[in-house]
Amino acid sequence: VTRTFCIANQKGGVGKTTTAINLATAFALAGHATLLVDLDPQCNATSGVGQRPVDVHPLLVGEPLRQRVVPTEVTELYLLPGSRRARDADTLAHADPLQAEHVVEHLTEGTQIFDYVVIDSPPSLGRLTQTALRASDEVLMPIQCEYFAMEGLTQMIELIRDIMRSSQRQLAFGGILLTMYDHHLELTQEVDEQVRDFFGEIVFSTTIPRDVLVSEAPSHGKSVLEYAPRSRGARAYIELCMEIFDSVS
Amino acid sequence: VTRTFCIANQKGGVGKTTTAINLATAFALAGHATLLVDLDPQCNATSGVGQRPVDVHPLLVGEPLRQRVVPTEVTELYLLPGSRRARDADTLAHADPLQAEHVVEHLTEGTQIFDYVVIDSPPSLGRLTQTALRASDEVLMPIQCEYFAMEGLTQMIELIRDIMRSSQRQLAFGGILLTMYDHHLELTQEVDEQVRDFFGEIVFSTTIPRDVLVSEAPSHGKSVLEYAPRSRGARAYIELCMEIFDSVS
Ligand SMILES: Nc1ncnc2c1ncn2[C@@H]1O[C@H](COP(=O)(O)OP(=O)(O)OP(=O)(O)O)[C@@H](O)[C@H]1O
Ligand SMILES: Nc1ncnc2c1ncn2[C@@H]1O[C@H](COP(=O)(O)OP(=O)(O)OP(=O)(O)O)[C@@H](O)[C@H]1O
Ligand SMILES: [Mg+2]
Ligand SMILES: [Mg+2]
Repeated sequence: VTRTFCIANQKGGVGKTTTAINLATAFALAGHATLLVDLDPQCNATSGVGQRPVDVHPLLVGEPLRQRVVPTEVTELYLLPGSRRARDADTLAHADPLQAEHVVEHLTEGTQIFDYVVIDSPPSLGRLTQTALRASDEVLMPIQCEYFAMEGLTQMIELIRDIMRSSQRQLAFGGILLTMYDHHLELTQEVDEQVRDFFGEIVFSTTIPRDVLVSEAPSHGKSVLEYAPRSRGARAYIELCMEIFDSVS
Repeated sequence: VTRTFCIANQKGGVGKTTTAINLATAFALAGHATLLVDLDPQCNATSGVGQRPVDVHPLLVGEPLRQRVVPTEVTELYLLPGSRRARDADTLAHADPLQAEHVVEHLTEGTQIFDYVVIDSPPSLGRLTQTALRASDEVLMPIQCEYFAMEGLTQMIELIRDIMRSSQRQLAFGGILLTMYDHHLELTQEVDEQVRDFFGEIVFSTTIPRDVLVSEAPSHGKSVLEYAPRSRGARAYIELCMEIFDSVS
């Protein structure tokens, strides 16, 4: 059975794309056929694995998705590339319920052949992110240990609850992931405590440390697992992958 | 004459809200009547100056804007608070050209009494950001010195050029600001060089250093200028304010 994760958080710059790329790569390196889906008009997930954005978004083309999926440098890791065209971003962002339903069907049909699917979404709670959530089994929320990161959480949780109630698929909380974790900073400790008090079990015990090698990797078109496999960032993403394997959805 | 800045960048987490709060505070501390406008549904600018989001966004209420503006702890600094209501975010994000024009008029009418207006926008190139750009004289783009930050720039510049051609007001480039600058990191040096080679004059000579006091300030509902006035972050924002005073738009 395919397990589909949506990496989502309205707050910008919290590590959604970085988590999508490195988690998908960890699944693939463990031997599972994995698809990384780029739903962000910035196409950072596409370039972060060394590929190029396409002219028209594969979800807006009439053909079966399988024909639009491209291989990457990592065996077992495949990519559904994004598109930078403003018109595509607009179409996906303003889809009405019927169009959105078509996109969800198109996405779920094309992904059955994979063991894992990881969807990178834009920093928003708009219709494109809602479509991504409706096509997923689990939502994984990266959170930076910063003050502003706590603020938008309740809105995000409310939206996820709405989708859980109305979506055909059973959307579950895949977990909250603390990223860019710096245990020397008091602010990091404070946010860690508040998030674990508030959310308890659903917070991953794995945290991702702030590690400059993580932010250098995309400029080489690689995940940090390939660029610097012994780095603290790479080891943390492998640990996260193990934690996800242990948890049955 | 009122000078209106829109702080914009599609990339998330690059320091838009932090720059909006601290620049607006610097203008106010220099004795200029300043309005900070929160157009982001996360309402980070509102809470960052110690205020509360409102139930209905002031731009969607029929009354004159002046009645919705609230004072802050800083003399001369006023706030147009944001709203977290999903319906408001949706209405503003999906406004058709006529509705968007009403919002622009509503905003520009209400801001004439201020010397400076600073608009914080969400991480997107969608219609809400376009409305914010149409209501502004200058666009200021914060950029983090990271690889992904360079990627979306051309899309952003293209959108700004489109707005310059079609907007009633004369939108100009207010400048590109390098934020979370860490001169020990090679990646920071590389991005700095690339951005200055590509954009030349419009890059501010002031850069904002990464400074934990900057990220702590909002949890006290204050700008870093009030929370830690002698910090490197506070001094950099004052320097930026001076650089803007020197440049005539
Ligand atoms: N663990 C880490 N250590 C250091 N830098 C990191 C780490 N994780 C992410 N980064 C860097 O932080 C920046 C933000 O991360 P990323 O782009 O993945 O966030 P995002 O949530 O996808 O942003 P957006 O909201 O724009 O989509 C990037 O430049 C990335 O390289
Ligand atoms: N110079 C700095 N030094 C250290 N931390 C900073 C600095 N500037 C911003 N930050 C922190 O980085 C995070 C991102 O900044 P901010 O929220 O201002 O970005 P943004 O572009 O407004 O994000 P969004 O795209 O979600 O609106 C915040 O937690 C903020 O406190
Ligand atoms: Mg991203
Ligand atoms: Mg912001």
